[in-house]
Amino acid sequence: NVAHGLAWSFYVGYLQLVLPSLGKSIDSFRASHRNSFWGQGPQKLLILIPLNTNISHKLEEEDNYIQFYDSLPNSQLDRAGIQGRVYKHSVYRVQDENGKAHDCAVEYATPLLTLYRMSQDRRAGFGEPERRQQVLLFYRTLQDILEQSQECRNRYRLILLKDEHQDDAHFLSKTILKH
Amino acid sequence: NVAHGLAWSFYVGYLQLVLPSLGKSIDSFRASHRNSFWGQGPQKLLILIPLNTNISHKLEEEDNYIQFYDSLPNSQLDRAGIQGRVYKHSVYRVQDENGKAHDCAVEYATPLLTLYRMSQDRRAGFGEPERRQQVLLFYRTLQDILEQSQECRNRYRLILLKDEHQDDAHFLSKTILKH
Ligand SMILES: Nc1nc(=O)c2ncn([C@@H]3O[C@@H]4COP(=O)(O)O[C@H]5[C@@H](O)[C@H](n6cnc7c(N)ncnc76)O[C@@H]5COP(=O)(O)O[C@@H]3[C@@H]4O)c2[nH]1
Repeated sequence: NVAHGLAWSFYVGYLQLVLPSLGKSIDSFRASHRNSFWGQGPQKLLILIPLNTNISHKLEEEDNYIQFYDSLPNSQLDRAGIQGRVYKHSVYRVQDENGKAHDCAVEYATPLLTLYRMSQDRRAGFGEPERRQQVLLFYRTLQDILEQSQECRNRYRLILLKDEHQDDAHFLSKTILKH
Repeated sequence: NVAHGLAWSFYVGYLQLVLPSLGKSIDSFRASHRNSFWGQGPQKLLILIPLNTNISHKLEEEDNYIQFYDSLPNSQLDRAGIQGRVYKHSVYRVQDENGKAHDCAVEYATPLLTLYRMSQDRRAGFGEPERRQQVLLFYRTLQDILEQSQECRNRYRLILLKDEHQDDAHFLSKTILKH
C-alpha cells in the first residue's frame, strides 16, 4: 500500500527529524525578525494535505493573501552519506479578511507529489480513482504515527484540504487562519 | 507494496530533479577543486543499495580508505511550499589498494532508512524477513524507472551491496572503485 509507506517515510525521514527542534527554530526566527506576528501558544508546523493532490511550489501562487516572508534557520544533518543535508521550512505571512498579518511555518506534505505523479504514469500501477483513497490512507496513517510520538507532540497540525471551496480565491488563507 | 512506492518517491522527488544537472555540477566542482581526481567518461552519482539496509550517515565510518572531500555545489528548488529547498551531494575521496585517490559523488539510497525503521516498528506491518524482499523490489523498480528515463541516462550507477564480504574492512572502497 503506497500511501502507508509514504506516511512512514514522511515521519522517519522528515517529521521525526525536524519537529523536535521546531520550537527553538521559531524562537530564533522571532528574535531575528522583530516585526513578525506569531500567534499565542505552542508554535507548530502546518502541513497541508490536499485530497486532490493539487500542490503549488509557492503558496502565494494559490492565494494572494499569502506572501513568502523568509525561511526558518536551516538545520543540517548527516544522512545516509550526504553530509550536512539541509532541512528548512518556509514562513509565510497570511492576511486575514481585516488585513491583519499572521506569520506561520506552513507547507504541503511533499509525498503527495509522488502520489500525484504515480497516478499519471501507467507503469506505477494506480490511477486517479485510487489516488483519493491513497491520500486518505496517508492522512490517517500519519495521524496515527504522530499521535504516538512524544517528541513531536504539539509541534504539527495536519490540515486536510477538501475540494468544495476551490472557487474561493482566498480559500487557502482562510483555511490556514482557522488553524 | 512499500518498496514500490519508495522507489517512485526516490525518482520523482529526487533523482529526476538532480540527475539532469549532475554533469554541470561536477564540471563546476572540478573547476573550483583543481586537485580533484575524477575518472574518465560521463560523471555519475553512485547510489549504494545495501541488502541488509545497514546505512552509515558518513561513509568514512564504514571504511577508512574513504574520506569526505567536499559537497557538490548546492541546487535550490521551490518544492511544495518550501522555497529554496536545498539538494546537495557529498564528494568522497576513495583510496585504492595502491594508495591512489579517486573522487566521486556517492551516497546511500536514503529510502532504505525508512524500510529499516519500518521493520523495527510493529505498527508498520512488516518485519526483518520481508525487508530483504522489499530492498530487492526497491532496486528492481528503481532500475526499471531509471532505464526508461531519457533525462537521467548515464548519470547514475545503482550498486547493490550484498552481505558476503562485510568482514573486509575495505569492502566498501573496493566495491565503489569497481564502478
Ligand atoms: N518538505 C520536505 N523537506 C525536506 O527537506 C525533506 N526531506 C525529506 N522529505 C520527505 O520526507 C520523506 C522521507 O525522506 P527521505 O529522505 O527518506 O526520502 C527522500 C530521499 O531519499 C530523496 N531526497 C529528497 N530530497 C533529498 C535531498 N535533499 N538529499 C538527498 N535525498 C533527497 O528523495 C526521497 C523523497 O523525497 P520527497 O518527495 O521530497 O519527500 C520526502 C519523503 O517523503 C522532505 N520534505
